Amino acid sequence: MPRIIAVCNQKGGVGKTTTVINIGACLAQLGARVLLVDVDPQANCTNGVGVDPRGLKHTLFDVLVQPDKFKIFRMEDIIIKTEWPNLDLVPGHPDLAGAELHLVRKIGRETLLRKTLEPVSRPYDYILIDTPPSLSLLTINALTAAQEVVIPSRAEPWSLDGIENLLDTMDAIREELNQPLRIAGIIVTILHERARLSKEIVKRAEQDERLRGRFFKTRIRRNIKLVESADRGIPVIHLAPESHGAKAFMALAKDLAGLDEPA
Amino acid sequence: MPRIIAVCNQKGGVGKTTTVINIGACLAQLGARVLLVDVDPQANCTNGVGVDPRGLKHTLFDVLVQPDKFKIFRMEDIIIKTEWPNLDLVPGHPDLAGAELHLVRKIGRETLLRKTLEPVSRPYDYILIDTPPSLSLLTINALTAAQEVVIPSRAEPWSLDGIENLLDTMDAIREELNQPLRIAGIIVTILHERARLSKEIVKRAEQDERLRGRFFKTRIRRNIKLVESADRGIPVIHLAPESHGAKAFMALAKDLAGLDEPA
Ligand SMILES: Nc1ncnc2c1ncn2[C@@H]1O[C@H](COP(=O)(O)OP(=O)(O)OP(=O)(O)O)[C@@H](O)[C@H]1O
Ligand SMILES: Nc1ncnc2c1ncn2[C@@H]1O[C@H](COP(=O)(O)OP(=O)(O)OP(=O)(O)O)[C@@H](O)[C@H]1O
Ligand SMILES: [Mg+2]
Ligand SMILES: [Mg+2]
Repeated sequence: MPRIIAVCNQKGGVGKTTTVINIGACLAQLGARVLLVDVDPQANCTNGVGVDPRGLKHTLFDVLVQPDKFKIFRMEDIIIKTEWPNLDLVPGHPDLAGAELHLVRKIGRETLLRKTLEPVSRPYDYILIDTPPSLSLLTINALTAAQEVVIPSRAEPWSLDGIENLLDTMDAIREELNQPLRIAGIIVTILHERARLSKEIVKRAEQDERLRGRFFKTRIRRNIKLVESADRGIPVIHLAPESHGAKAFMALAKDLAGLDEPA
Repeated sequence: MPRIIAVCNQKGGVGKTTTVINIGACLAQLGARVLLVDVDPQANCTNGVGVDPRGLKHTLFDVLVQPDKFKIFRMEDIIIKTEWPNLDLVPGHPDLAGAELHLVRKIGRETLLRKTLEPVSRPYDYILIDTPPSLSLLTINALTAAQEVVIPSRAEPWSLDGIENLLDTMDAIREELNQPLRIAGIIVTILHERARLSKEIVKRAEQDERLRGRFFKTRIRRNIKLVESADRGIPVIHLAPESHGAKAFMALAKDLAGLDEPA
């Protein structure tokens, strides 16, 4: 039975997609069978593992919206194997931007992703869901499909404010959709370590009542290799295994998997 | 008659809000009368000029959604003067996250912001609209209310891909809503100047057919003062007038206003 993890923070540009791709690729390298699910109309996760969504005939859009009256699209029809072993992908597409308008009137509109993922989930150890920077219906679908949430955040005030709103949304989902949902952890990302203000902001966040004790100890520092990795569509563990970025994500993947690193 | 400028890029964390606040504050300091309009449920623009949306009785949410059967909310009821001269604000609020569900079924749902802004716009020289990281109904409202668009982008591939989608959306708006909409310019933001990859990515973008010639020559480099400015809710020109960030935004404001800087 897979661990299904949504990676969320409605603040933009905090490293959600970078986290999904790179934790996924590291877990796959460690031997886990991993499925990445790209629920974001920007489709950065899809591009980030070397797949161009515009070159695909069918994507997550077709499964959620079912645009064809004569054909039912299932997850199994659209799952792609990436070029790395153990790393599969449910591709996103820019058309997802319009998906919410279709979904808004459907019965069970929040549980559509969970229901469609269920038949294909058994072969996987980890399913990692990338979400858009919003608390809208696509993100709610991801939170409802998941059992756990990983929250990347920069050491900046607006990324941390975003977490408070996300926690409120998670509480609402637990209550109204009767969905157990736990926080796997908060990751401090794109960290400019030497800036005094960054340290101050992280310290302040770690003392916040709702956030205390929830931070992964691995922090992802700023590393240009992660930008190059996005640019080339190759996870950093394969592009530059000796880089800070690769090592940090590998440590994070092991932490998430409960594999203890020597201190 | 004001210049109405939407600041857009559906990629997250590229500096949209930072651009709205700081170009706005610089123009106000130069003597222009400026209105900032916060159309983002994250309400970072509101917080960034020292206003806590949760402390307000009424915000843009009330004007767009009209939640009270017995009272009509107008822009004039919710506009706030910030603590700096010439700088006013239409405050946003987290409840805007739900606004799109209400708006989706309204006739004229794309032109609501334009119609409600029109009666209050005359006293201003510049109206700058901050938008969420999405191409959804709130952003469409901003694009339809505006005559010009400023596009911030990081020197990173996914921010630049976002611009292509945005240009397509602008084309659609021009055609279907018969709305003239021009690009005031693209700003390269949060630039890590010394990184060879950043230079490469900027150069590549400047040669793209659709983007060529549209870049502001001022680039906003990474500057921790901008993070501090966000944290303290004070525009950088007031917090740290001698900082790189303040000087860069002042140059950008003058460029936008057509005031020529000595080279
Ligand atoms: N540790 C890092 N060091 C340097 N650059 C990074 C790092 N992590 C991510 N980036 C870059 O920062 C940008 C934003 O990251 P990313 O797209 O993963 O964030 P996101 O939260 O998914 O954004 P969005 O809200 O738009 O979905 C990307 O261009 C990415 O390559
Ligand atoms: N030039 C800069 N140097 C350093 N930090 C910056 C700079 N510009 C913006 N920032 C910081 O980067 C973060 C993202 O910027 P900002 O919130 O303005 O982007 P945005 O595009 O509005 O994000 P969103 O898509 O979430 O609305 C903020 O914490 C901001 O303080
Ligand atoms: Mg993303
Ligand atoms: Mg913003």
